[in-house]
Amino acid sequence: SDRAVSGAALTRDEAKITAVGVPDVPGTSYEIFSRIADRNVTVDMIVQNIGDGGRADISFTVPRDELAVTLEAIDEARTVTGDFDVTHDDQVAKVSVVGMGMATQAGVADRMFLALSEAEINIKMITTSEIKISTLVERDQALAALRAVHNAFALDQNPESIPPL
Amino acid sequence: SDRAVSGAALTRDEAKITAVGVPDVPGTSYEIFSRIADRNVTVDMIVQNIGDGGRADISFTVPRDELAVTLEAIDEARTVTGDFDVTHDDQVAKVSVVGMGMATQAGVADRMFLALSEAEINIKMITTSEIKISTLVERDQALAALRAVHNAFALDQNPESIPPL
Ligand SMILES: C[C@@H](O)[C@H](N)C(=O)O
Ligand SMILES: C[C@@H](O)[C@H](N)C(=O)O
Repeated sequence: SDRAVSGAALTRDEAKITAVGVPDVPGTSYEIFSRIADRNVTVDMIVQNIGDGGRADISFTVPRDELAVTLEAIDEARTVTGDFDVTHDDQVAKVSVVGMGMATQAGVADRMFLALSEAEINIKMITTSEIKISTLVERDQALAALRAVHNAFALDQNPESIPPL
Repeated sequence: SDRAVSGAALTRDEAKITAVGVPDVPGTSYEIFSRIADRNVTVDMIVQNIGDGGRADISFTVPRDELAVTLEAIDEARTVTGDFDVTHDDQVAKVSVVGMGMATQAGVADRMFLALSEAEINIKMITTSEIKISTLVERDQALAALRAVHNAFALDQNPESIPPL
């Protein structure tokens, strides 16, 4: 039922950073994120997938205007963890759906993915919790993505549609 | 302050599946997750990091006893999307922290990562939302991980520590 999803949100001004091939050993994440926290940068999505050959990629998003200071923090971390590559992209935006009923309902994620697929929007990154699914898309597709998701869950017809978290 | 984190949780009986090198084009995620939803399997963490060379890896967790039926769903998806590799691991567990104040506080993620690092626990996967940070660890390290995180945020001393979402 549509009640599983109560709202959709767009976060437009994010930049994505990827630490490519970091040592997949205890402590590496701490070395990176503690230096970012020291500079008072609030990190939004953090995504790490399963590593390969002792290395893993960690991507995360920060406010677009904090990209430069975040890259400094990562440069510092590399002197401690051992070298790895860093890529970044500030032409991205986050589109999410929220709802309390998600965790128990199979089929919410695929309806969101169907909506994006039909709008020919490529999903660059995915992260989820029990009440929220977030995707990173190209910034110039963000509004089309939000509209597609809104329609898929009939959010405009739902009077209780609350601005999500 | 500790108030940013109100609880920690352990989900023990999960299996992790990774679709390795899927075509990074609109529709691929839908083809995979719609077939899993058709079999009424509830997916927990979904993690996709930025792709490379037109391919991306998507990992997700399902209840351990639904691993076989999920692998069938993926085999079916492959006939539509084009071939990709599939790996799985049922010796994993999810350890998370929850809290309403996270989104605005730099430093929650790194405190969790420090706690896991000091307990010499390797983080296999990370996914986040504004109110929750989830990590996948080896199942045999799950209790040590939960204890480390509990201590880091002084959760046992916090009378309002509520069972999280
Ligand atoms: C890659 C990174 O997450 C590493 N596994 C760690 O535990 O910090
Ligand atoms: C990899 C997968 O997420 C693809 N980019 C999609 O949009 O479905």
